[in-house]
Formats: sequence, C-alpha cells, structure tokens
Amino acid sequence: VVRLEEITKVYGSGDMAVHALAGVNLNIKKGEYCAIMGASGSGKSTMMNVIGCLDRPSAGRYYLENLDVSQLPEDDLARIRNLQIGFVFQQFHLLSQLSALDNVMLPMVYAGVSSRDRRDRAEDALIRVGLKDRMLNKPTQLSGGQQQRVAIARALVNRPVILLADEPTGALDSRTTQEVMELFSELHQAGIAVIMVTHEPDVARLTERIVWVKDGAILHNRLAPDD
Amino acid sequence: VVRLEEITKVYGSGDMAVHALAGVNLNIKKGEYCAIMGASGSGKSTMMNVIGCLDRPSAGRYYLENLDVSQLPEDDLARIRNLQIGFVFQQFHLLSQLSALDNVMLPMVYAGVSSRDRRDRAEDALIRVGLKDRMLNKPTQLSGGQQQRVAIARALVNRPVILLADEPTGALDSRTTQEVMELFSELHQAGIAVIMVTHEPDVARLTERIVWVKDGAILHNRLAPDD
Ligand SMILES: Nc1ncnc2c1ncn2[C@@H]1O[C@H](COP(=O)(O)OP(=O)(O)OP(=O)(O)O)[C@@H](O)[C@H]1O
Ligand SMILES: Nc1ncnc2c1ncn2[C@@H]1O[C@H](COP(=O)(O)OP(=O)(O)OP(=O)(O)O)[C@@H](O)[C@H]1O
Ligand SMILES: [Mg+2]
Ligand SMILES: [Mg+2]
Repeated sequence: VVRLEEITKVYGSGDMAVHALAGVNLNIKKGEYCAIMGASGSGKSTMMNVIGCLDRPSAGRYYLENLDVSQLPEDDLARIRNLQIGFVFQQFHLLSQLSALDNVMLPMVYAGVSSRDRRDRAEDALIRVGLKDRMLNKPTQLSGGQQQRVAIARALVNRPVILLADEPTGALDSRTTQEVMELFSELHQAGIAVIMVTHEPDVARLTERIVWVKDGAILHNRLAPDD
Repeated sequence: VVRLEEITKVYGSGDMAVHALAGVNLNIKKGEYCAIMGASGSGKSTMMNVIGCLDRPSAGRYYLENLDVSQLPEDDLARIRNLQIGFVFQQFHLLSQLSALDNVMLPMVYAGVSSRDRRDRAEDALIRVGLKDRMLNKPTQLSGGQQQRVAIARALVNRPVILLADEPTGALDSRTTQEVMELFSELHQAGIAVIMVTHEPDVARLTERIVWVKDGAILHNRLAPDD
C-alpha cells in the first residue's frame, strides 16, 4: 500500500546540504503493522512526512496504493491526507484555541461528515483514549500525555487506511501506553496499516516488523520481535 | 533545598473544579537525584511548575532553600528562575525564530554573562548534547529529539543549583538517552539537585529515589531502584 523508491530529501545546498533522507526504499503491505526505529536525527519523521504526503521528496518515487503521488495536484493530495491517512504528529500540532472535542472533529468537517456523526465519533474516540472528562479542555489545560491522546483520537476519526504515528506513546506512562497499544492492535486487526515511529523496544516488540533507519536510509528490515 | 507543604492547585471551581494537586508534601535535599513517576494527568508537570516558580499554588507553602517563595515579589522569583533553577520543559518551549545557539544563550543574557562567555558556554553545552553540527539550525529545522536536546542545553548554561527536567528523554532513542543520563549523573556528582519526571523505568532506575504521584498527591517515597 506504501512503496518508496530511492526517496531522498535534502535541506540546504552545497557543503551546507543535509541529507535527511538518502535513498530510502521501502514497501509496506496493506494492513501491515510496522515499527520504525533509529537514532535521534536519523530521518524517521522526515520519512513519515513523505509517506503522509506532507512533504515532497527531493528525488525518488512514492506510490500510495499504486498511484504515483508526485504526479498528483495539491487538491488530490489534500483529499488523500484527509480521508486515507491518519497522522499522529511527534509534536501533536493541536489547535490551541479549540477544545479537545473540536480538535478531534476538525478532520471530519473537511470530509463532509454530518455534524451529529462528527460529535458522536469524536466523543467515542476521546472516550476510547481515556479522555471522557477532558473533552471540553483546550490543549493548554491538558497534560502532555492528554494532548498526545487527543492527537491520537484525531488521527482515527476519518477511519483512514493508513495510520502514521510518530512516537505516539512518548508522553505516556506505561499503563496508558498499554491501552494505546491495544487500540492500535485493534485497528491493525481491522485491516488498517499501522506505521509507528518509536524508540521504545517494548512498544516495537508488539508489531509484525521493525524497520531500522540510520543516516537517512533503511538499514535493514527484520521481523519483530528479536530475530 | 526544596520543601513543599500541603501544596494544592485547583483549576476551575464548583463541580467543574479539577484538583491537579491535592495536598503535596515533599522534601528534596541539596544535591539529591530524584525521579518523579505517575500516570498521565496525575499532576507531575503541575508540581514541577510550582517547584520551578512558574506557577503559584492555590494553597500550601513552598520553601526554596528555606525561603518562603509565596512571600517573594515577582522580580525576585524571576531572578531565582533564571539563576538557581534550570528547567527542561515537557514541550521544550524553544523560541522558533532563534537558532539553537541563540536559544541556549538567552538565559545568560538575563544573567548578565559577557557575550564571549555566553557563546563559549552555549557552544560547549550544545556539543555536550551531540548537536555540534546543528547549532545554527532553527527549531523547525531540527528533529524532535534534537529540539529536546537544545532544551536540555539551555537549562544548564546558568549552572543552576536545581535542574528540573520534565520527561527529558521522551523524544530520544536509547543511545542518546544514555548520553543524556550520563550528563545528568555528572551534574548530580557536581552537587546539583536533579528532579526528573520520567515514565521510563530504565531511566528512573539510575536515580537515588523515586517519588510516585497519583491523583495530585505523593503516593509514597521509595529509594531507587526496586525496593
Ligand atoms: N489550565 C487547566 N485547566 C484545567 N485543568 C488543567 C489545567 N492544566 C492542567 N489541568 C489538569 O491537571 C491535571 C494534571 O496535569 P499535569 O500536566 O500536571 O499532569 P502530568 O502528570 O504531567 O501528566 P503527563 O504525564 O500526561 O504529562 C490533568 O488532569 C490536566 O487535565
Ligand atoms: N528544515 C530543515 N533544515 C535543515 N535540516 C533539517 C530540516 N528539517 C530536518 N532537518 C534535519 O534532518 C535530519 C532528520 O530529521 P528527522 O526529524 O527526520 O529525524 P528523526 O529521526 O525524526 O529524529 P527524532 O528521533 O529526534 O525525532 C535531522 O538531522 C535534522 O536536523
Ligand atoms: Mg522525529
Ligand atoms: Mg506532564
């Protein structure tokens, strides 16, 4: 469902050039559950941004469900991002002037979901991540881990085929992490491809496959947990 | 060096009231190395903000080096925050329009450090956290873990007596985490009190003492690692 071929991403130029991605080749099948690990600065978030159609590569091809993404106009990309891909950002990117509930409902506004269904689905998602009593709080009135969970709820409400989660349990204690992992596992069972950047081995161990990134390239693919 | 007595923090009022802190009593000795753990939303960051003089409690007393902080005017608090306390925020709070180097130099401007010493100390701190080649990057040009490390460097440059670190390795891979832990250990050896919120047991294990927080109160104090 996701195929990256020789993807490169360069920032700057000349001897100031930073090769954030240096020839990434990656195939992710429909419904696969995949962890992405690697050192800080190795290119994981950059790669996720390319997969999530948020960033265009400097070179290489990206096929999403066999469509060459680089040939698509911006409107099509925006639809794909909204309807097919759910993204949990490393820095959450919640809108600070909106409540948790409004933040979670926003993607459904763009998708044309009815206002009653938006509310129901958003409430269900927030209850599912344990935020039943915090729905009306704004992000500044939420703890770090609560904000992270709002970001997770928001990524799910349009029922995407691919969930991209960049360090989704970074701010969570072990029990809440377990609950989020059970949620991801259910989504995976339901046929959603889950691609998750994590630096926690216990989280990576729960996936089907671990992809290692080093200096902007895929080091090797191996099957989870410890082969 | 830090003494909290019956500290409470309430948001909202009536039946909407959230007791983020509900009678916290805590004593931290000079130079102690202490981990704070607890579920998401249990009050850890709120407590850190009170200790860091960033937030006033709703009730209770806070003695910092035996001075009653609640009796101090804002100017004195600002000096204390700048000179005695280093704070690594859970959400980093770097200034996006400044480079990593300028971000790290800023606390020293307020402290009246000469411009040559500011530059030297800031560069040393950034090299120490592995960011030698990223000093001129702005936060948007840095990975999540790199931003976290800039926040760590910034907390150290005024040589505080207390380092407050809210999930300082949340965005870091295991090797970088180890390097940061070695740095904290050195600071501790040098006599700095290190108070660190973490949800990672491997990180907490390296401290002298683990304080558990639950529903806004200290559950129990116990000595690290597993007593
Ligand atoms: N301004 C506010 N208004 C209302 N409630 C708030 C406000 N700020 C924080 N809270 C609530 O106070 C509680 C404690 O928050 P705090 O940030 O201290 O938790 P935490 O232990 O740091 O959690 P995490 O591990 O997720 O970072 C949370 O339940 C949060 O929703
Ligand atoms: N706009 C930019 N200009 C210059 N360099 C950049 C820019 N954005 C990212 N980089 C660099 O690209 C590299 C890869 O960044 P990326 O965010 O993908 O790392 P990461 O693997 O997600 O790291 P982390 O685990 O710390 O989140 C980093 O070294 C970073 O400094
Ligand atoms: Mg990243
Ligand atoms: Mg917190």
